[in-house]
This record gives sequence, structure tokens and C-alpha cells, in this order.
Amino acid sequence: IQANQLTAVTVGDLMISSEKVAHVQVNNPLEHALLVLVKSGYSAVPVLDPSYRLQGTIGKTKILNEILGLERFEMEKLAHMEVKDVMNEGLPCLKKEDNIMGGLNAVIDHPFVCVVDEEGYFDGIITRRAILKRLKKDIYT
Amino acid sequence: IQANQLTAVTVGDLMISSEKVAHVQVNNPLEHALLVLVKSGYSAVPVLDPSYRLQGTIGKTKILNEILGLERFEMEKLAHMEVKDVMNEGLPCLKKEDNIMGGLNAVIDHPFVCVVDEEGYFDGIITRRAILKRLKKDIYT
Ligand SMILES: Nc1ncnc2c1ncn2[C@@H]1O[C@@H]2COP(=O)(O)O[C@H]3[C@@H](O)[C@H](n4cnc5c(N)ncnc54)O[C@@H]3COP(=O)(O)O[C@H]2[C@H]1O
Ligand SMILES: Nc1ncnc2c1ncn2[C@@H]1O[C@@H]2COP(=O)(O)O[C@H]3[C@@H](O)[C@H](n4cnc5c(N)ncnc54)O[C@@H]3COP(=O)(O)O[C@H]2[C@H]1O
Repeated sequence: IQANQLTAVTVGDLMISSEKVAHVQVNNPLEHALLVLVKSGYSAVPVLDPSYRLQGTIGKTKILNEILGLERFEMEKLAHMEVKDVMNEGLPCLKKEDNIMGGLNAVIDHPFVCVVDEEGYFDGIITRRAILKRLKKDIYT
Repeated sequence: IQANQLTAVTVGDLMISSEKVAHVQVNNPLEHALLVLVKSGYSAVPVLDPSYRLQGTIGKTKILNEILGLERFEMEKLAHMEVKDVMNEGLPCLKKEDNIMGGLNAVIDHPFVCVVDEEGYFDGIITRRAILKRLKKDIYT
């Protein structure tokens, strides 16, 4: 791969912009979060606060793990827990201006990576699909 | 990307071999399948029959969608349904001997793709992570 062809591409060029990204709020009950995840079809989504700053991510795996009791999935627990009790925090983030090579590095271990500005406001997400499509295009040209 | 460097790489070189792949059986109750998925941490896994032929894939999204009633997730339904009633069928597959470019094409729309032999026996899976790692290695050399 000619790394120099890709150095002109930024994270901002390939990201899915925030208005198109399904998300939940830190204070939502887990029940609501699981509903959003099942209805949107996504396995995990970003978690924002009311001012649209990024707080973490949450997925079905984590939620189901929380309610797995010795005998059954204790669905009733979902009404009493909040997203912030269970969400994944401290994940790597990118900026819009970053080079796409940073995006490639980040998605090796994460299906998607959040993009934020200097103040922590949520700008969008970079997905493995977007990176793979771009790399394929690069190979065939 | 120099396509000619990658043409020597096969699906078999990068796949996760069947013995390392978590899977469920066509006849398992959905309850067992959901447990395997939550405990393994994987969002979806292959579905095999008793002779280890590939039958499809199944994921948390599909299972949770099946039991989502008007008011709540009807967990009791899981004991009465089987994997084969709900699994995804007809997904694209690859062979060990295929070129890795076929793998890249296939993972653009699928987090993983199953690898089978001519008789349909399950050989392993190709994941986005494996493809991305290989492409990154290619860029930096
Ligand atoms: N509604 C849909 N329409 C078409 N294809 C769909 C789809 N939902 C899922 N897929 C396909 O399945 C892949 C895995 O989705 P998953 O939800 O596990 O994992 C997703 C999800 O956790 C997150 N994601 C993607 N788009 C999102 C969005 N608009 N809002 C929130 N999260 C999103 O990023 C991860 C990676 O996404 P990526 O596109 O690389 O990969 C997606 C995509 O190829
Ligand atoms: N136990 C673990 N240890 C380390 N990292 C983990 C992990 N579980 C998940 N991940 C990370 O999360 C990504 C998405 O996993 P997911 O389970 O949604 O989606 C997975 C899962 O559906 C399937 N898969 C991967 N390995 C599997 C295995 N050994 N058995 C069964 N299915 C597997 O292929 C999809 C894509 O896998 P990929 O490796 O590209 O991408 C994985 C990997 O980067």
C-alpha cells in the first residue's frame, strides 16, 4: 500500500457524522439502552451526556453480562441500573484532523472508534467498514 | 497497496482455525445459544450441525429481536425455540485456498466470514481484525 496516498485522508473524511450515530445518554436506565441497541441493530453505541460530550460506549455484551444470574437473565435488574454504572470508559479517541493511519491503528482492536474535538464534544465515529472500503479502493487504483 | 504482494496470501493463512472458534449447534435451544454468546463475549458465532457442517450464523441481535414483546423481553420464549428457527443462512463463504482479496471483499459487509471445504465442512473464520492487521503490516513494509 502506498502510504503516501493515504496520508492525505483524514479521520473527518471517512467518519460517520454525529447526527447519523445512534447513541444513549449516561443517565438512561439500562432497559432503555438495551431497547435502543436491539431496535437499531447495533451491538454497541457511544454514550453521551446532555451537552453531547462523549462519556463512553455501551454494548449488549456488557448489559447482558450484568444481569446474568446463576439461573437466568434477571431482566428486572435493567430498570434499576443506569448506563453510567456499566459503560466502557477510557477507550481511545481520534480527532477529525487526524490522519487515517491513526484510524487504521485504532480499529484493529475496536469495531468503531469515537471522534471528539478538543473540548470532548462528540463529532462522530470511524468504523472498520469505512476503513476497509477505503483500503480496498486504494488497492484497486 | 501493492496488490501483487497480497496475491500470495490465502484465506487459510489468516483464518482462525475451527478448533479455536466458538460455535453452537442447529438443535440447541436459544437459551443455550444466548448463554454461549454472553459467556464467550462474541456478538455472533457460526452454527454447525453434529457432523460439523456449516449451517449458518447466530447473534445476540437476532435472538433479542425474537423475544422482544410489546412490553418486555420475553425471556421464557428462549427455552422453546431452537437455533435453527432463528439463525442467519445463505451468507457468503470462502475456501482456504482463496486469495485474501476475496477475504477483504467479504469482510466489508460482515465482521467475520466462514471458511468451508467443498463438502461444506467448517474450516474456520476470517475476521476483520485479521485482515486489518495484515493490511497494516503491508503498508508499513
Ligand atoms: N443497520 C445496518 N445497516 C448496514 N450494515 C450494518 C447495520 N448494522 C450493522 N451492519 C454491519 O454489521 C457490522 C457490525 O455492526 P455492529 O453493530 O456489530 O458494530 C457497529 C456498531 O457498534 C457501530 N456503529 C456503526 N454504525 C453506527 C451508527 N450509525 N450508530 C451507532 N453505532 C454504529 O460501529 C460498529 C462497526 O460498524 P461497521 O459499519 O464497521 O460494521 C457493521 C456493518 O458492516
Ligand atoms: N475475547 C476477545 N479477545 C480479544 N478481542 C476481542 C474478543 N472478543 C471480541 N474482541 C474484539 O471485538 C471485535 C468484535 O467482536 P464481535 O464479537 O462483535 O465480532 C466477532 C465475532 O462475532 C466473531 N469471532 C471472532 N473470533 C471468534 C471466535 N474465536 N469464535 C467465534 N466467533 C469469533 O468475529 C467477529 C469479528 O471479530 P474480530 O476479531 O474482527 O473483532 C473483535 C475483536 O477485535
